[in-house]
Amino acid sequence: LISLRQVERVYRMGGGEVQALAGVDLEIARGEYVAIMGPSGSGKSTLMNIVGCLDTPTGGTYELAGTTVHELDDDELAGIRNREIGFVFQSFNLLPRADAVTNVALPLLYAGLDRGVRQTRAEEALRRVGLGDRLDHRPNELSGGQCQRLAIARALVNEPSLVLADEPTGNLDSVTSEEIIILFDELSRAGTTVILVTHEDEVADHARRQIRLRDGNIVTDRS
Amino acid sequence: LISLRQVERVYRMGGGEVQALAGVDLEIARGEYVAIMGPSGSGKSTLMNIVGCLDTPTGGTYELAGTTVHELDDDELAGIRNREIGFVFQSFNLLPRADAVTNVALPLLYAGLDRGVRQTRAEEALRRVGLGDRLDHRPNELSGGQCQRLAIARALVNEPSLVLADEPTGNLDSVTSEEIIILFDELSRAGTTVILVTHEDEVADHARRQIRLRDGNIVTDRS
Ligand SMILES: Nc1ncnc2c1ncn2[C@@H]1O[C@H](COP(=O)(O)OP(=O)(O)OP(=O)(O)O)[C@@H](O)[C@H]1O
Ligand SMILES: Nc1ncnc2c1ncn2[C@@H]1O[C@H](COP(=O)(O)OP(=O)(O)OP(=O)(O)O)[C@@H](O)[C@H]1O
Ligand SMILES: [Mg+2]
Ligand SMILES: [Mg+2]
Repeated sequence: LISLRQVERVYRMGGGEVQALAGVDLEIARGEYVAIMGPSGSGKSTLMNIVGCLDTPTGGTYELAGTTVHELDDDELAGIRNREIGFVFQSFNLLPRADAVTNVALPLLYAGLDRGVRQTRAEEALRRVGLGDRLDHRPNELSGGQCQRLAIARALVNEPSLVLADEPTGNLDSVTSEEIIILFDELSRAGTTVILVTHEDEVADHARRQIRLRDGNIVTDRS
Repeated sequence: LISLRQVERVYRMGGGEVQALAGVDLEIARGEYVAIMGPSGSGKSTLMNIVGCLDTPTGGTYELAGTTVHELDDDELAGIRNREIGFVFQSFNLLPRADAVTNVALPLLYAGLDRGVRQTRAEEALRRVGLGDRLDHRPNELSGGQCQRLAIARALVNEPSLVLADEPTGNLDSVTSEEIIILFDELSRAGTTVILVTHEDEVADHARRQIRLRDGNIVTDRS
């Protein structure tokens, strides 16, 4: 499903260069359940953004389901992202002036579903993450962990075949965190490809495969 | 130093009310090292915002160093916040268009220090959290954990007597997290009053006292 070959991502700035990814080779098959770990600044989010078609490498190639991603135009990329990929961002990226239901329903709006279906599915997704009593709250009327769960609900509402979650439990207590991990376990059992970035061993242990990054390189890859 | 009596914080919304704090009694002496824990949505950030003079209770009273906080005007409150309190926000609240040094130096600008002193102290604060090689990066050119450390550096740069840190290690791997906790330990040994919200036991164990919230009430308080 996912094939990265010698992927590099360099950021050029006034004072020099940052090599966020320095030649990554990675293959992930359909249905795998993978945890990505590593120190702060080691390139995990950069890797996730490339896999999720939100960013392009400055070197190497990325193929998703056999398609060379950087050869696609913006519309084709947007289509893939909307239909196939659910992304939980490390900093949530919620619409600040929209309530929880509207935020969660956004992928369904892009998918062209009608209003009644969007409302029902969005409410259901919010209930699944324990936010059934916060439907009309906007992000600044929610706690940090509630915002995190809102971002998770939005990523899952369109039932994507690939779920990319960047630190999905960073703001959650252990009980709520466990509920979210069980949700990812269920998705995996149902055949969804799940890739989680986490710095918590308890979360990483649920995955079948653990990959560790350091300074933009993969240093361990164990199943 | 900190005295909360029957503190309530109710949010009124179209559909009803949310009782974020439901009658909190809490005394914290100067120099204490306290960890606050509890489920997502239990009122931890709300409590921190009141203690940090960023929000006022809808019931009860809050005294800081003997002063009844809600009787102060906006300028006096701003003065206390700038001189005495260092706040690490759960969602960082960084200036997106300013680089790391400018972000960290902001409290020093309000304190009226001149440019050279601000620059030196800000760089030093960034080095202490491991960001010495990221001085000219803006928040969107930093990783999630680097943004978190930037927020911590800013909270500490003015050497406040009270440090309030809301989930300061949520985005950090265990090694970087350990470095940050050691920093808080050092502040505590130097006499700073430190209050951390955390959902991680390893972090809470460094504090001398652990307080647990549930549904807006304190349910345990142990030293
Ligand atoms: N402006 C607001 N309007 C309405 N409800 C709010 C508002 N801000 C917070 N709340 C609610 O108050 C409750 C407490 O929020 P708070 O942010 O203090 O929780 P928390 O303990 O910090 O949670 P977390 O661990 O998820 O960060 C939550 O249930 C939240 O939905
Ligand atoms: N736009 C940018 N310009 C310059 N440098 C950048 C940019 N974005 C990220 N970086 C740098 O690239 C490196 C990798 O960033 P990335 O966000 O992938 O790290 P990460 O592993 O997700 O870290 P964390 O665990 O802290 O979230 C970091 O050192 C960061 O400073
Ligand atoms: Mg990251
Ligand atoms: Mg909070």
